[in-house]
Amino acid sequence: MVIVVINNKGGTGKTTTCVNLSAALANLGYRVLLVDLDPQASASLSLGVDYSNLSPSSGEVLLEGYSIEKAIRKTNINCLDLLTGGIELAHSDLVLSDIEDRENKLTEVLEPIKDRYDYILCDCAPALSLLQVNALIAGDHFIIPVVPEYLALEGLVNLMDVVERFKTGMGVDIDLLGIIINKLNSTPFVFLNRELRNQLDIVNLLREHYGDKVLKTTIKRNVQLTEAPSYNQSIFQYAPKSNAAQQYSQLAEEILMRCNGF
Amino acid sequence: MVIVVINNKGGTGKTTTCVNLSAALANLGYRVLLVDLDPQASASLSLGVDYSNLSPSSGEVLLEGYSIEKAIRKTNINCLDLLTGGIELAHSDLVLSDIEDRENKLTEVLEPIKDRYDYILCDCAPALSLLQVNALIAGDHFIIPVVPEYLALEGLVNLMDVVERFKTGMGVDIDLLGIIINKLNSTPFVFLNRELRNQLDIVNLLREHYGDKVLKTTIKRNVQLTEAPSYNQSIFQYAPKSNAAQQYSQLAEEILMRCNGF
Ligand SMILES: Nc1ncnc2c1ncn2[C@@H]1O[C@H](COP(=O)(O)OP(=O)(O)OP(=O)(O)O)[C@@H](O)[C@H]1O
Ligand SMILES: Nc1ncnc2c1ncn2[C@@H]1O[C@H](COP(=O)(O)OP(=O)(O)OP(=O)(O)O)[C@@H](O)[C@H]1O
Ligand SMILES: [Mg+2]
Ligand SMILES: [Mg+2]
Repeated sequence: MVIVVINNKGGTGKTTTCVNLSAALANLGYRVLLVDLDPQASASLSLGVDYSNLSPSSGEVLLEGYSIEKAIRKTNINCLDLLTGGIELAHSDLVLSDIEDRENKLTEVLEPIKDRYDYILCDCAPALSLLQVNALIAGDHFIIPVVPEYLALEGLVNLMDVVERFKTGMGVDIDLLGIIINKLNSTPFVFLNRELRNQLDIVNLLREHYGDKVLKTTIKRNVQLTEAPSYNQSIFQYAPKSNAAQQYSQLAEEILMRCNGF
Repeated sequence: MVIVVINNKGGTGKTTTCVNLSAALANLGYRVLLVDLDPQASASLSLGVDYSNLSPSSGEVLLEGYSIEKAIRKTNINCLDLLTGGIELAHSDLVLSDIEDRENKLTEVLEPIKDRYDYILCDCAPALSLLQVNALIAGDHFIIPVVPEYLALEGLVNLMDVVERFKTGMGVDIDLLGIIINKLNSTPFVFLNRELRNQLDIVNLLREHYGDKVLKTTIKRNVQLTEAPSYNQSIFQYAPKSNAAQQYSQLAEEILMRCNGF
């Protein structure tokens, strides 16, 4: 089962979602592979790989024919493997456009190892180019993390538009598993309530527009989520009793339910 | 004078910086053009252009030979013109890679109108591909908005690396005008102080590492900055007496000083 975490709007929490959801599924005993398709390699850095040690990376596997079996590496989390991101991906569109079957490249490279994992999660860069098309074609489901702010809302309309066109134009058969509300303000302080009021207006708009495609679990803004990556840990290792850890556990449960058709 | 606002890390405030800095310069009487190079067209939406009315856009000018004079439009802000973004830019790398002189395309299309503006600000998508290379080559200066969080810090190291390589590899002669600290927490509440402490650690790291390349003016997290785009207004129209409006006025002053060599 391949789940693609995507949003062309930047900074909505794709990497944070991918890392912590992967960790939550691995903690439940599922065999998980995180595929980092971002040139910045944020997910790889968050899982402890040093910037100078990213190679062999997903870019080399996709664009230079490197063996995926050799490129996949273990992480410090049991049951979670990683295919790192890296700067080679920055020119992926240029390289992919010259090859036969350019949209199906990721599907092809994942084929030999797909059976070894229960879940494969792909972290995408904030774009909608050929590399993201590859991810959507390789995926069974996709998840869209959204921050309830006006600019992020407009980005979502644009993303849904484009994915619908892919589905009809290219016969891509990927299903939206859900929209995750991220960075919801959780504090009762008066100073922040204006922000919370705005956010809740946007969340209501999303629920009206997309119905139960909006996941019930929301992830609140939590400073521990910005700290954990600097210690190369998931939220479960860094702050196992935190609200954030609970929210990601809940998210994993809800994702599992939806993947199994409930 | 062409100023490029760039950061491959998503959600750091490129669009918010571009829109409000452009407005601040226009308010001072400078003739300003905002060039939206983002397929999401966030800057265009923030300045009141409807998603269905983006054409003719920068994508059509760059990739389809549309006349830039005809594509530029007025905004509801005096002295500020706009060249809209749009979805055509999503496959810009594929189209640009097939043409002669592919890195200099933006420089070429801006040439006929450059003299009509004192400042041209380019809002970039969160990437470092051929389109961003075009922007860096067309630019005189570039600005990097950064949110003081660990993942954004790693992204900055990567960005500076890549830009240095462009400069030596391709003879690009663009100067870093400054790094803007954005979304700095401004509240004295205990609940937030942990976040503020982390942020200030990162700001100190940045000042140690990049010296006076880090602008003195910082932009604090302010909910009015997320609201203004939904009213198609700059912060000066939406909340002229707010701290955020003052911060952007101060930022404009500092940018002007730096552009004039102080
Ligand atoms: N719920 C949250 N609470 C607090 N901080 C968060 C939360 N989710 C994400 N962050 C922080 O916000 C920043 C952006 O998140 P992240 O990098 O995961 O987004 P992204 O969508 O992957 O970004 P990009 O578009 O650059 O790939 C990071 O510094 C991250 O630590
Ligand atoms: N100082 C600030 N205070 C509060 N909110 C802010 C601030 N700066 C930006 N924002 C909000 O944060 C979100 C991200 O900002 P923005 O869209 O400008 O970033 P960006 O770097 O242009 O994103 P992208 O990478 O998608 O192009 C927006 O919803 C914006 O309104
Ligand atoms: Mg990311
Ligand atoms: Mg933007």
